[in-house]
Amino acid sequence: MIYAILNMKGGVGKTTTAVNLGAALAKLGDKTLIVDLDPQANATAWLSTEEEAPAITMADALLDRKKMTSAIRKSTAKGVDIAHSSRKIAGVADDLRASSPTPAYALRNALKQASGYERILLDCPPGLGLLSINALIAADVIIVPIDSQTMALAGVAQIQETIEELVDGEIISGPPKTTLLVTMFDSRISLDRAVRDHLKEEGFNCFKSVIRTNTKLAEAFGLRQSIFQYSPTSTGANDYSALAKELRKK
Amino acid sequence: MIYAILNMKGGVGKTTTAVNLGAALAKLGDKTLIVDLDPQANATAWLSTEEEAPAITMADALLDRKKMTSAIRKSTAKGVDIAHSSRKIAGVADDLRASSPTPAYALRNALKQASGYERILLDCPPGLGLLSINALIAADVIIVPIDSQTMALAGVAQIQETIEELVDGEIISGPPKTTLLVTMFDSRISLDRAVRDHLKEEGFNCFKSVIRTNTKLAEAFGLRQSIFQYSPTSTGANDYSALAKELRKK
Ligand SMILES: Nc1ncnc2c1ncn2[C@@H]1O[C@H](COP(=O)(O)OP(=O)(O)OP(=O)(O)O)[C@@H](O)[C@H]1O
Ligand SMILES: Nc1ncnc2c1ncn2[C@@H]1O[C@H](COP(=O)(O)OP(=O)(O)OP(=O)(O)O)[C@@H](O)[C@H]1O
Ligand SMILES: [Mg+2]
Ligand SMILES: [Mg+2]
Repeated sequence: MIYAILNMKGGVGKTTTAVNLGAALAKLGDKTLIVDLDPQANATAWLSTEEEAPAITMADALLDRKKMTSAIRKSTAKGVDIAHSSRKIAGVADDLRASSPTPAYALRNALKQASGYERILLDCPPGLGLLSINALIAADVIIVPIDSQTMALAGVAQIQETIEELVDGEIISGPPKTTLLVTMFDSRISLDRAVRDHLKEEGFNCFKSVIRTNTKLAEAFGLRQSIFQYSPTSTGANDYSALAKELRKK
Repeated sequence: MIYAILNMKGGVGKTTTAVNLGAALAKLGDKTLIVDLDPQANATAWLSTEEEAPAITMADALLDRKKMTSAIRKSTAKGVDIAHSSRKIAGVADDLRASSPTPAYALRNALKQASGYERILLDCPPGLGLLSINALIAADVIIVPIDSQTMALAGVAQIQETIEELVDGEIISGPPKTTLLVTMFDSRISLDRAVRDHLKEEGFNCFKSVIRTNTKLAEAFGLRQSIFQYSPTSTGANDYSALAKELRKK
């Protein structure tokens, strides 16, 4: 199963979700791969071991799919591997458009090389550029983190419009299943509760699990540890465990 | 004076700074223009009046600089005008590369049409794509918001490398002045204090003013009001007023 973690809006918890959901799935026994598609390479920095960084990264694997396995390394989270990104990936969109007849399928083709994983999580950059479109096409399920601020919700409409364009253009046969994940939720803040209620009324497909605001999650990010290594009994750890269990039932 | 508000990292407070610093500068009597360069068009949504949205947006003005003034509208914040963005701006990078001999100067040329403003603030999308490069080239000063999480700091190094490449390539004659702005600061969190102290030790150029975490800023964003309209005595309002005063002294 391939999950794209995507929202145009920046800073809504895409990388935090990719890393901690990945770690939670591995804890439940699923062999998990996280693919970093962001030129910021936050997931790569977060999960890299002391070992030397691979010379080959996702930038190379997208241009030549035979290189996908060389971009993969073990990570600091048990049972989780990471496909490394680098700043170079920012230039891949132009290279693909110039050199490939089907630039939108580069990731789907590269991922065929990554066998043996039960779960693959794609950490997308903010925005809806070619790399994010590649992720929309490669994925079985789209997870859209939204913090309770309304602007993150505006990103959802743009994703849905983009998916419709891909289906109309026959680039994908049908829309992948899109599920919203409320992150940085604080039940004391009225806007947070209003956005969550609004999602239910509008009939958006949402995970039942909600990720509450928890500074332990930000601290774990800063210390480059999964929430399970840093603070296994925190609300952050409980919330991502619950999310992993809900995901496996679907 | 033209200020680019820029950081690859998403969700660090770029739009919140563009809107509230713009409103604070206008309160001090400076005629201010905010230029929205983000396909999410958050600043546009935040500041639009009931009036009909312009048919011409920044996407058109970048492709034909004579259209710049038609993209500008009054905003809901007194003394602040807004140059509207739209989703279409996501496609402008490809169009410029295909049609213009100097795609990196499109914004600098368009802004020549926007006369009569003492302060122009450029709200950039996350990432370092062509639109952000255009902003780096057009600006006199770069304001880099960083939340206290370490990853936002990694974005700074990539901006500095990009500026060096622009100077080496003789695209700009000298580096614009880059100043860091600490946002979402919470003096109770040790990581926040550590990052602020680290910036001082490393000799980064930082504003003395710090923007503290303040839910009123997020609520004002959700209600599409400047912090001065929503909660004029909040720490958010005080912090952006102090920043505006510090900026005018430089
Ligand atoms: N539930 C949470 N509680 C508290 N802080 C959180 C939570 N989730 C994420 N954060 C913090 O919010 C910030 C943004 O998170 P993150 O970087 O994962 O978002 P992103 O969507 O991947 O950002 P980008 O758009 O730059 O890729 C980080 O500093 C992170 O530590
Ligand atoms: N000082 C602050 N205190 C509390 N919340 C804040 C503060 N500054 C920004 N926010 C909130 O953090 C979120 C991110 O802010 P904002 O959208 O301005 O960042 P951005 O860098 O423009 O994001 P993007 O990368 O998507 O353009 C918003 O929900 C905003 O309301
Ligand atoms: Mg991220
Ligand atoms: Mg923004």
